[in-house]
Amino acid sequence: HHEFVIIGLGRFGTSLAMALTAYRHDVLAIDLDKKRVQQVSNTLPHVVQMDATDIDALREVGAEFFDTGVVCTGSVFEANLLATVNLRKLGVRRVISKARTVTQQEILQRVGADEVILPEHEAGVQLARRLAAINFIDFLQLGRDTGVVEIAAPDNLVGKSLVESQVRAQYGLSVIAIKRDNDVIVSPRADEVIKEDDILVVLGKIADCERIQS
Amino acid sequence: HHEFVIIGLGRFGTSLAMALTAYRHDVLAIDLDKKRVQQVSNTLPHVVQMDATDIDALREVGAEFFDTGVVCTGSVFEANLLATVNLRKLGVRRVISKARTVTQQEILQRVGADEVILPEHEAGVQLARRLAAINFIDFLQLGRDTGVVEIAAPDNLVGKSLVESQVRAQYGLSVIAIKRDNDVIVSPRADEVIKEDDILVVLGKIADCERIQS
Ligand SMILES: Nc1ncnc2c1ncn2[C@@H]1O[C@H](COP(=O)(O)OP(=O)(O)OP(=O)(O)O)[C@@H](O)[C@H]1O
Ligand SMILES: Nc1ncnc2c1ncn2[C@@H]1O[C@H](COP(=O)(O)OP(=O)(O)OP(=O)(O)O)[C@@H](O)[C@H]1O
Repeated sequence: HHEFVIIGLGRFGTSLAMALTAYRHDVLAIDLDKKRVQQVSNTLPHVVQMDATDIDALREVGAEFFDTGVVCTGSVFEANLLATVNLRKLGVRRVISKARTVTQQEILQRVGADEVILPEHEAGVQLARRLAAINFIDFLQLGRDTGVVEIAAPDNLVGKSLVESQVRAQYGLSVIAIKRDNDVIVSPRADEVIKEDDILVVLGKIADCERIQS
Repeated sequence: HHEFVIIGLGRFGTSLAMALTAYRHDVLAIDLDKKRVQQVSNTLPHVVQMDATDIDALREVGAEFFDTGVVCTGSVFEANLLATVNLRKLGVRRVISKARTVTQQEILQRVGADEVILPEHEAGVQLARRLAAINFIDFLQLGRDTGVVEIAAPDNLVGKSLVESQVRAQYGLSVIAIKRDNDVIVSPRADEVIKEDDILVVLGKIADCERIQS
């Protein structure tokens, strides 16, 4: 079972801890600030108030038994650095640390962080991926021109079966799944009728995905 | 053609502008700071030094003719707010703004931002998605248990054709594409032989994707 220990509940650490919890993973969340711990105690199942620069305190909460530790204490770099070194010393298998600058990133990598996240940079790249695929609800880039793309079912296809819609014949796209209400129809049959509000998950050239929407 | 005007070249704005440029989109990058403009002039094709809170200056660089404007001036909220309002006034079709807090997010939405990005929050959620799919190179969540997942070709399948590998028969997964070197083989045939270093793009239950890797 994957277990995560998240140190530092700023905006990055908190959204990370909450998303992992929503994905039904075990998460231990740690923060120095009592008030912060109280604020999140309703939304996170396991939160502890403690100082992650104190290796004994970390050992006491069993940090060494976690598979992955993520250090998200941000603005005081020294705390970030110490917490990272501590997790490494305790033998946590994978240590991921947040940094604010490339210089901090290099230092954290030197002291043993397996991966260093620059949130502003990550969010910029992520937004670019989403914007570059305009009108795509979500997408997975497979190659420079190919991807798996989620698109809202075009109006002119509603009420038609997949084979009638000619998605493959006319656009060269495979509808590999349909999201409807809270269900996912994987590998739908050719006679599946497209309904309003369906989300079509298509595989093919990105240009063809854009074409089918216009 | 999609065209983007990016205002504010901090870490978020710069990575956004660079990624969009790498995806071969037209990007006009704007920053108030001469030194910053000089720093990025080697990596971004179109950079202009100007003040985005000055609507006439924005009009002068043709900002109103852009499809999407992204306001990434961060630490001085008023600049963010003014630039957002200016883009709206100029008639830019879609305005996306960066915020640091939920309060700022609400204000920006009130003055007309179509979308407000909280980079720390986004990066936290993005990391969670990646960590939750341990060993998945990338993945697109389709439903609570289903997804499109990129996995490294398991050693025991290398040298076998898709049908021999029994990926579908034994694991219930569809291999919808194979990434090999810099190519993407979309909808591979049943007799396609799996090679070392292939990345299999599979569709199915996430639990089955994990099972095939162990
Ligand atoms: N030594 C420490 N041990 C545990 N938690 C700590 C320690 N030092 C700082 N923190 C906590 O880390 C959290 C995040 O720190 P801070 O707010 O400085 O970073 P930030 O970069 O602004 O965060 P974000 O950008 O993710 O919102 C704070 O809630 C703080 O209490
Ligand atoms: N009125 C303005 N017009 C154009 N650019 C501006 C204006 N005000 C600030 N900027 C630019 O926006 C950029 C980002 O601003 P700043 O560094 O304050 O934000 P930040 O939140 O720290 O950025 P990031 O977190 O993305 O690194 C700076 O390079 C700054 O020169």
